[in-house]
Formats: sequence, C-alpha cells, structure tokens
Amino acid sequence: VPRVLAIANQKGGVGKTTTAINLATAMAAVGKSVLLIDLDPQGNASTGLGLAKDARVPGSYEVVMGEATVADATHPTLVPGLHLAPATIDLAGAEVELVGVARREYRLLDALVDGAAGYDYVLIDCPPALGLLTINALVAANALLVPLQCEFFALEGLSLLLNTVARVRGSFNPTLALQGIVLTMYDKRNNLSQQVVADVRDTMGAAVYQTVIPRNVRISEAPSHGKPVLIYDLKSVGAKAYMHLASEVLKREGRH
Amino acid sequence: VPRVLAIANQKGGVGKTTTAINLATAMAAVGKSVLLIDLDPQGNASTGLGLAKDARVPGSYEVVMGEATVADATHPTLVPGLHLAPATIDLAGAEVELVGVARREYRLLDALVDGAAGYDYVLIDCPPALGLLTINALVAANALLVPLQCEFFALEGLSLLLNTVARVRGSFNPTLALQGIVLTMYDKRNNLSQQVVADVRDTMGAAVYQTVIPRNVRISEAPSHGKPVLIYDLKSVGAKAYMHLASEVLKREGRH
Ligand SMILES: Nc1ncnc2c1ncn2[C@@H]1O[C@H](COP(=O)(O)OP(=O)(O)OP(=O)(O)O)[C@@H](O)[C@H]1O
Ligand SMILES: Nc1ncnc2c1ncn2[C@@H]1O[C@H](COP(=O)(O)OP(=O)(O)OP(=O)(O)O)[C@@H](O)[C@H]1O
Ligand SMILES: [Mg+2]
Ligand SMILES: [Mg+2]
Repeated sequence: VPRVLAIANQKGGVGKTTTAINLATAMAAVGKSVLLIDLDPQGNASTGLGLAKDARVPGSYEVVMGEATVADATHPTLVPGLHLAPATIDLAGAEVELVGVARREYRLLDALVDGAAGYDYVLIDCPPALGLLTINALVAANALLVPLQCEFFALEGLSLLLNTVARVRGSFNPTLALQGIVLTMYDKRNNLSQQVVADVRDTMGAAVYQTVIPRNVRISEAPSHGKPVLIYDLKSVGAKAYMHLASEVLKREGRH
Repeated sequence: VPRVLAIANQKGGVGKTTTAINLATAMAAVGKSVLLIDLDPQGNASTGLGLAKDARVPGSYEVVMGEATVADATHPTLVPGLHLAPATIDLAGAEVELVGVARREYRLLDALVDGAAGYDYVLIDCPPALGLLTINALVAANALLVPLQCEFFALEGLSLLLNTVARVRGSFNPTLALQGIVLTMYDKRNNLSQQVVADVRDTMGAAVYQTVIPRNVRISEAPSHGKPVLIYDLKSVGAKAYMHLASEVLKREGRH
C-alpha cells in the first residue's frame, strides 16, 4: 500500500506545484515508484511534466467523480518511475457537483484504495484553497507536506492551514500527520526571508526541514520546457536543494 | 454610481492583493473615494491595511450572504479616502452554502447597487480560484484588472481566465470589460521575466499597461507593518510603480 503525501497550502504561489514535481522526480530518481496526482484545475503539474493538453482526459476529475479508475487516468512521464494523473479545468466544478453526494470527502481515498496499489508513494498537488479538492487530498493522505514561501502573507496563512488539518483529522482522517514544512523561495540577501525562516523554526521546531529551497531562476525556467528542474538543470542550486529535501523526506518516512 | 474594478487571476501568488491594496491607496491619494472589498477567505488585503482580526465581522461574507449591508461591513483605514470591507475564513463556505440559492452570482452586485453609492471606485480583491466568489466579483464589476506575474505558469493561466471572463460576459454581465493587464514581480536580470513581458505585449497588445511593477523587497515588507507600500516607503521603486499604475488606470477610466 503506498504512502500518500498531500502537498498543500491555501496561500497562492508558494511553491506547491514546484515542490510536488521536483520532490516526486527526486524520489523516483532514487528508485521509488511514484504517482503524482494533479488536483489543481490550473493543471500546472501536468504542464510542468510535459503532458500535452489534449492527453489529460480521463484525469483526476474523472477519478474524483467516479467515472474513471486511477489506472485509466495515469500516464508515464519523461521521468522513469514517475507516473502522473493529470488535471483539467473540469475539476473546478467538482466542489459544486459533489454537494449532497455521500462520502464526497472520501472520493479520492476510495479511488486510491484499489487504484494505487503498485506505487511506493502517491504525491498530491493541491490548488490554492481549502475547498473540497484539498479536503479530499487531506482525507486520502497519510501525511501533509507544506511549502511555505519566505514571505509575510504566507506566514499568516499557516495557522489557517493547520486549523483545517486539525478539523480533517477530527472528522475524517484521524491518522493524518504533518510530514513537514519546507521553506521556499528563500533569498539570503533579504531580511524578511531570514526573519520568516527564524519565526517558522521558532514556532514549528522540528517540523521544519533543514533543507531550505532558495529562489533560483532555473526552477522557474524549467516548466516552460515541460521538465522538472532535476532534468532541466541537474547542477543548479534549485535541483540540488530538492534532492536534499527528498532525502530528508525519505528519512522521516523511514521511521514509519 | 461607483466604477467597480475586479482584481482577479486564478493563479496564486501573482500580486492580486498587493495590487488591490496599493492601487486603491494611490487612487485615494489623488482624491478618489475608494472602497476595497476583500473577497479572499485568507483576508490578506484586510491584514495588509492593518485591520485587526477581531474587527472583521460583519465583513464581505455577511454582505454576500445578505446578512449585512455594505455600510455595516465597511471600516475606514489608515489611508484617508480609502475604506475596507474585510474578509474572514467564513467566505470559504459561501460557495457551498449558496448552491441552489437564486441569483447566487449576483449577490455582490445586488449589495453594491444601494450600498456603494458614495464611492468613486470599488476595488475587489479576489481569491486564487474561478469559483463563485470570483464570479460574483466579475458580475459586479464594470472592468477587470489582471495582475500577471512574469513567470511561465502565470502566462499559461491567462487564457483560462480570459475564457471565464467571456463566459461571465455572455451569461451574467454583458458590459464587463478588460481594464488592463499589469505585469508584476518583474526582475530585469532574469531572461524569463523579459520573455514573459515580450510575449504578453505581443499577444495582448494595448491591454497591457506601460507600467511594469518590479520585484521590490519594500513591497513584501509593507504588509507585516499593516501598511500599503505607498505609506511604508513612499520613495521606494515599488511605491512609485504603483503610483504610475494608478495614473494609467485613471487615464483609461477617464475615457468612460
Ligand atoms: N525556488 C524557486 N525559485 C524561483 N522560482 C520559483 C521557486 N519555486 C517556485 N518558483 C516559481 O514561482 C511561481 C509559483 O510557484 P508554484 O506555481 O509552484 O506555486 P504554487 O503554490 O503551486 O501556486 P498555486 O497556488 O497557483 O498553485 C512559479 O512560476 C514557479 O516557477
Ligand atoms: N512587486 C513585488 N515585489 C516583491 N514582492 C512582491 C511583489 N508583489 C507581491 N509581492 C509579494 O509576493 C507575495 C504574493 O503576492 P500577493 O499575496 O499580493 O499575491 P496574490 O495574487 O494576492 O496571492 P493569492 O493568490 O494567495 O491571493 C506576497 O508575499 C507579496 O508581499
Ligand atoms: Mg500550483
Ligand atoms: Mg491575494
């Protein structure tokens, strides 16, 4: 049975997709069999892994709506060992379409129970919201990985997210754990960045990974080539940081 | 009757809130009477204007649910001429709560018809999604202002947003116009930034403002002091850019 990690934060633009793509790639690179589920109607993870727009149906929307199995919706990617269940804009309608439907919070979990048996890890890239899609990811997940941009607004949103996690743990998924918090887009020349890192380490302690992802232009260039930064520029500071992060994540996973 | 501008883009972290706060401030600074409506459950615009967390009810949620008038939900801010209708996390429930309710797309418009009479401009800060809250903003708006980060994923999302705007224009608000597209977080040392600016100017032409907002650390420091950058550091590159943007926006508005 795979371990399922949700990559979530309702604050926009903090590096969820970038972390999902590159962590999944780094884990596959060390021999893990990984499925990345794009659960964001924007479909950025699908684009960042080079999947053509016309090859995305069936995808995660059809899985959540019960119209396709995980196997139907899964594609190999350019990364050996990494498969992707893509997203389309149709996902944006799921929240309203599932109102009143039984077990609407468990749709993804129910699909993964049979559908993801062959993988070591399932990573879920969440949209910037705390709606039904993110709730489905948190209900399906064993643990949550939180990318946190080194900015003031991102710090403000952390308690909102942790409250939601506690609510999901209380009502739907009692074993949901916090895998960790990864600080992203760190700029060492910027006092605010340093202050946010210090604040987060103070308040969240050991939950925060040692690895900090620096702001690195190669990371933001990679998606336009449909590649993870680990493939676009393996020697870059950004690629190395995600490899360090993967080894920290796997070390924490090893304790289960 | 005020002119209503929606500040929207479903891509997260592109500078919607930063543009809403600083554009509203710059417009108030030149004598316009402005109401900023925070329609994002994160409440970043409310924080960025220094409104205490325990003073945010009634707010935009109560307005959208019909439990309060705009006047009930409005507070003065530290900026003369700028008022704010704050947001709370309760907004996150509105989409599901309004399923099946008549005129659910028009709730904000209906509230503004009587409630915003005394203002010259109403600006609406939208959440990073194309759900009912953003639809309400687009239905209530005369025009849309799109902050677009100089990054690949942000560029990819633009056609998604423009499709939604066309749908809203077709079904709910036939006079909805595009006020303009403002490029944000521009880094002149970065090829990708330059490429995105060139691409957007090629495809969107005169819709794109001449003013480009540079990446500027003073902009990201200001919210932690509860102030717009125009007040936090008037001499900064960021503050000057938002003042230029305001004069461009007002020039375009002058043609109505
Ligand atoms: N460490 C980094 N250095 C430089 N750019 C980065 C870094 N991480 C992410 N980016 C860029 O910043 C932007 C935001 O990142 P990303 O899209 O991964 O965030 P997100 O949280 O998934 O956004 P959304 O909330 O819209 O889903 C993207 O254009 C991405 O390429
Ligand atoms: N020009 C700029 N220079 C430097 N930092 C900026 C700039 N504009 C915005 N920021 C910072 O970038 C982050 C994202 O901006 P902001 O929160 O305004 O985006 P948003 O689109 O409103 O995000 P969301 O999608 O979560 O609502 C914030 O921390 C903000 O302070
Ligand atoms: Mg994303
Ligand atoms: Mg915002």
